[in-house]
Amino acid sequence: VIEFRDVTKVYGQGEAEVHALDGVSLSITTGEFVAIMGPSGSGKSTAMNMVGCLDSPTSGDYLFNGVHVAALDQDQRALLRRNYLGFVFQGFNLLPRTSALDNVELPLIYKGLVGAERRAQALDALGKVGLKGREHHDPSELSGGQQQRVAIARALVGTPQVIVADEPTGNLDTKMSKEIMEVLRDLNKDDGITIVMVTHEEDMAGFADRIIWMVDGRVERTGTPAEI
Amino acid sequence: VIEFRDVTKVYGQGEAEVHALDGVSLSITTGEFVAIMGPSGSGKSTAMNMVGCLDSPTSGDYLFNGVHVAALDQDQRALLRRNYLGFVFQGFNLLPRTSALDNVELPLIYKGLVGAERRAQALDALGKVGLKGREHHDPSELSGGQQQRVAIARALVGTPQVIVADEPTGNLDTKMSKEIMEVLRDLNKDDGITIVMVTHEEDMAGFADRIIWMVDGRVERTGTPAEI
Ligand SMILES: Nc1ncnc2c1ncn2[C@@H]1O[C@H](COP(=O)(O)OP(=O)(O)OP(=O)(O)O)[C@@H](O)[C@H]1O
Ligand SMILES: Nc1ncnc2c1ncn2[C@@H]1O[C@H](COP(=O)(O)OP(=O)(O)OP(=O)(O)O)[C@@H](O)[C@H]1O
Ligand SMILES: [Mg+2]
Ligand SMILES: [Mg+2]
Repeated sequence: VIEFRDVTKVYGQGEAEVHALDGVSLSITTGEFVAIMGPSGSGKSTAMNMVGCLDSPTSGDYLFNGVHVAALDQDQRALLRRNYLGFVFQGFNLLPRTSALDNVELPLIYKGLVGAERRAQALDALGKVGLKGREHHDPSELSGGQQQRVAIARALVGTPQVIVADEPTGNLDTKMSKEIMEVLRDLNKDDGITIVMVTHEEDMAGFADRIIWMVDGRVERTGTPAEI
Repeated sequence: VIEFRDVTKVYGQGEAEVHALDGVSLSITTGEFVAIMGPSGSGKSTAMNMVGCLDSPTSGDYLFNGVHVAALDQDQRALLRRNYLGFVFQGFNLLPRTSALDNVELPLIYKGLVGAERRAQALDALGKVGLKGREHHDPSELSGGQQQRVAIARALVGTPQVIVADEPTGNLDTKMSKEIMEVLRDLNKDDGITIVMVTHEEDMAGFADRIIWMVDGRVERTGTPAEI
């Protein structure tokens, strides 16, 4: 479902050139649960933005469901994201001055669900991440870990085909992190949702079927958690 | 140096009342390295904002160097922060559209250092967190973990009396996290800087002399890493 063919992403020019991705080739099959690990600055978020159709390669190809995403225009890409992807950003990217409930309902508005149905599904998603009773608070009234969980609920509420999660447990205690991993694993095993997750915590990567290890904008190795 | 006497912090009213801190009493002595742990939403950041003189109790007293902080006006508190405190925020709070170097120099401008000296100290701090060569990038051109490290460099650049760090390694891989912990430990052992650090990772808490465990706005227990 996800395929990178020698993808590069270069920022800046000349001496200041930064190769955020330096020739990445990988493929993720439907229904896989993959963890992406590697040092800070190794290109993980850049790769995630590519997967989520939020960014395009400088060279090489990225295919989603066999489609060359770079060939789509902005509107087509937006449609693809709404219909197939749920994204948990490393910085959460919640709408400020907007309640947790409204933030989580957003993907369902695009799907054309009516108010009562949206509300029910959003509350269900918030319940899965342990935020029952916090739905009317806006981000400034929530702790760091609570904001992170609103972002997670928003990513899974539309049961998308693929969930892309960039460090989803960075602000959560161990117990809550494991509960979130269980939620993701259930979505993967029961609903067949493909999950691509960046994490730096080995315990969390252990929930994945396979780990991709990145260094300096390249895939250094890949294998099962046991192997890595 | 830091003392809480039955501190409470209450948000909202009536039914919607949230007791972020629900009677916290603790004291931290000069030169101690303390880790604060506990579930998401247990009041850790709220306590950190209190320590950093950015917030005041609803009831109870918070004393910094024996001073009742709530009795100071805004200007006096700002002066206290500049002269004695370095703060790493859970959300980084870097100045956007401002280079990493300028972000890190900011506390030194308040100290009245001249340009060349500021630059040298800022570059030294950035070097300690492994960001040599990234100093001219602004936050939008840096990875999540790099932004976090700029925030850390800014907190330690003025060698303050107390460093307050709210989840300083949440976006860092294990190797880099340990390097940062070594930097903090050196500042603590060599320069006598008091460190109060929120973390949810047991490996990182292991660098501290003592752990304070919070639940539901209260201190549940405290002890050495070995005990906890
Ligand atoms: N302005 C506010 N209005 C209402 N409730 C608030 C407000 N700010 C914080 N809270 C609540 O206070 C409680 C403590 O928040 P705090 O940010 O201190 O938690 P934390 O321990 O740092 O959590 P985390 O580990 O998730 O960062 C949370 O339940 C939070 O929702
Ligand atoms: N707009 C930009 N201009 C220049 N360099 C950039 C830009 N955006 C990202 N980079 C660089 O690209 C590299 C990869 O960034 P990326 O965010 O993908 O790293 P990461 O693996 O997610 O790191 P972390 O674990 O710290 O989140 C970094 O060195 C970063 O500084
Ligand atoms: Mg990243
Ligand atoms: Mg917090």
